[in-house]
Amino acid sequence: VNPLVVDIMSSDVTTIHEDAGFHDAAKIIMEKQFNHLPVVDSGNHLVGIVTAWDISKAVAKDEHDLVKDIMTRNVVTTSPDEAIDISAFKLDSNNVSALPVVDSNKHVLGIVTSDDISKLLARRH
Amino acid sequence: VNPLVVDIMSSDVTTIHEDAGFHDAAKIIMEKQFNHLPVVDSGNHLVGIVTAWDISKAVAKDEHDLVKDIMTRNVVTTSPDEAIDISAFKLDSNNVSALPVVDSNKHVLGIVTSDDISKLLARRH
Ligand SMILES: C[S@@+](CC[C@H](N)C(=O)[O-])C[C@H]1O[C@@H](n2cnc3c(N)ncnc32)[C@H](O)[C@@H]1O
Ligand SMILES: C[S@@+](CC[C@H](N)C(=O)[O-])C[C@H]1O[C@@H](n2cnc3c(N)ncnc32)[C@H](O)[C@@H]1O
Repeated sequence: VNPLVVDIMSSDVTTIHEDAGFHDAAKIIMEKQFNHLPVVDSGNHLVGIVTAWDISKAVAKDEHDLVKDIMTRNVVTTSPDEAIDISAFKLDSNNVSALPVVDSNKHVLGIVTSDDISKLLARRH
Repeated sequence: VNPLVVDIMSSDVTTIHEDAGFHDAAKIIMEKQFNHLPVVDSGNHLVGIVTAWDISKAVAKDEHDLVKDIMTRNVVTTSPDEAIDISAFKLDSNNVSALPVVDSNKHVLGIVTSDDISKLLARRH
């Protein structure tokens, strides 16, 4: 069993603009019940990623800034036609739990998480 | 391939006391670079779980309280001898990304995450 990213990714991914506030990111993460928000510029190109972990870090350091001040800029990504065993290797070797799915112009098409991959092994007894 | 939880869990799990502050939880989550902290009482029994998501939610709602005010009390757990396909089913059906591993006295032995299960499918090409 080796599906492609396109078979398991979420395509209704929520993104956030780099000029948004720290508080806006926390609100979206709360409402959507997940941890990872790809950050885009006004042309909808991926410029970073902000997560619940980044919010938690900003709290620990008492830094309540803009998304662009607390996001990770060097984003590990994937593409729809990547085999998920490669994506699982990327997640593990980079110690991250989600990969934005992008096209060749860095437009965000979706997101795939370690939850999506773990689910493939789930069985109800 | 159907390993048991004991084969893939982290046994050096960090826990936090229910009377700790919101800020302390954020600091530990930042330092340890993961998202989930089991919460224990003074007898080291599991009483809840607090995550980066809960910190983010507290930020969104402007509530900077104690861990016991922002944690989830009804914790989905696992045991060392559980088959990981069951654990993967529990993670998916409850929309959570980690399960504290406990013994019959609710002592925390470790933690298993969807990252640990996703890693089983990882292959370097
Ligand atoms: C080191 S991980 C630890 C927690 C957990 N593994 C997670 O991804 O949320 C948290 C950090 O990884 C970053 N991160 C998450 N996904 C990423 C990705 N695909 N590429 C680069 N950084 C990412 C976040 O911005 C955050 O600073
Ligand atoms: C709904 S999940 C969404 C984000 C992500 N799936 C995660 O687990 O971090 C976030 C909420 O689940 C709770 N949670 C995480 N692991 C849990 C577990 N094993 N049992 C019960 N609640 C848990 C957290 O306390 C938090 O309130």
